[in-house]
Amino acid sequence: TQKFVKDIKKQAIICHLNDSINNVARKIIEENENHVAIIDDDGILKGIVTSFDITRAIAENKKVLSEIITKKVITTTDDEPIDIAARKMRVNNINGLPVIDKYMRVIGLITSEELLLK
Amino acid sequence: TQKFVKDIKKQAIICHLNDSINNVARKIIEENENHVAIIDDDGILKGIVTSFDITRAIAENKKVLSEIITKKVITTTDDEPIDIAARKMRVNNINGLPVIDKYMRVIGLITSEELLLK
Ligand SMILES: C[S@@+](CC[C@H](N)C(=O)[O-])C[C@H]1O[C@@H](n2cnc3c(N)ncnc32)[C@H](O)[C@@H]1O
Ligand SMILES: C[S@@+](CC[C@H](N)C(=O)[O-])C[C@H]1O[C@@H](n2cnc3c(N)ncnc32)[C@H](O)[C@@H]1O
Repeated sequence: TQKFVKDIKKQAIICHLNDSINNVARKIIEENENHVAIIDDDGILKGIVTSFDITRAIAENKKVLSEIITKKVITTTDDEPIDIAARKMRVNNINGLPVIDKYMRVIGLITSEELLLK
Repeated sequence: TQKFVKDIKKQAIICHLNDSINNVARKIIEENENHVAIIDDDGILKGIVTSFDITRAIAENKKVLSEIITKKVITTTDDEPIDIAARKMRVNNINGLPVIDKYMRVIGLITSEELLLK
């Protein structure tokens, strides 16, 4: 049975802090995935960008990626039970959690779609 | 217990076919909601726009709302059991369903967040 994050996670989409908003937008469309993890030169998680943030760039005329990323990222780990991950999403009104290892590197992504009906 | 769409639906965010992409983007940010139902002059559902589609406008340099709306909308009704609504989202890889009445007017919205842990 699938009870932990590692059982249902999928590959994370990752961009760099210095990427352009347009590049991140293209990545979201190419990968058909709303959530993009943002890393630094050491591969450490530094933020998250979703299509909601890209939409804010349009609504508020922002030009630089760092102006629209969310820096306090709510994350999960391979060994987290999936009902805990689901609760994290629900209480924070979000749909995705980057999966990180103990070094805060990104090793996957879990979204509400994987959690539905589980 | 909450078993039907009408028990957990929330208010729909609605824009018109002739609205601008920028206006729809602003509405998404103001309402903190990714899904916007698009209606015509008669109040009939004509499409859906999400922040994913706004992101596509950036990625593909689209300028007009009609170029980015999804016209074939997957919908639900007040009386649909919520596990059926959840399945519709999962098989279609989507996170929201407009709730419509028998005249195809929009009377609410249900998203994957309401479905988590139910
Ligand atoms: C609060 S949600 C509200 C709209 C809708 N529920 C959604 O999921 O997009 C939108 C914001 O959540 C942020 N966000 C998404 N996933 C996140 C995560 N795992 N940790 C922190 N913030 C996150 C995004 O960067 C975006 O600014
Ligand atoms: C297939 S999803 C893929 C990305 C991600 N799963 C999401 O929910 O945004 C993105 C597309 O689904 C469309 N969409 C969202 N809700 C829909 C619905 N209820 N009926 C039809 N299309 C919908 C959006 O217009 C958007 O073009």
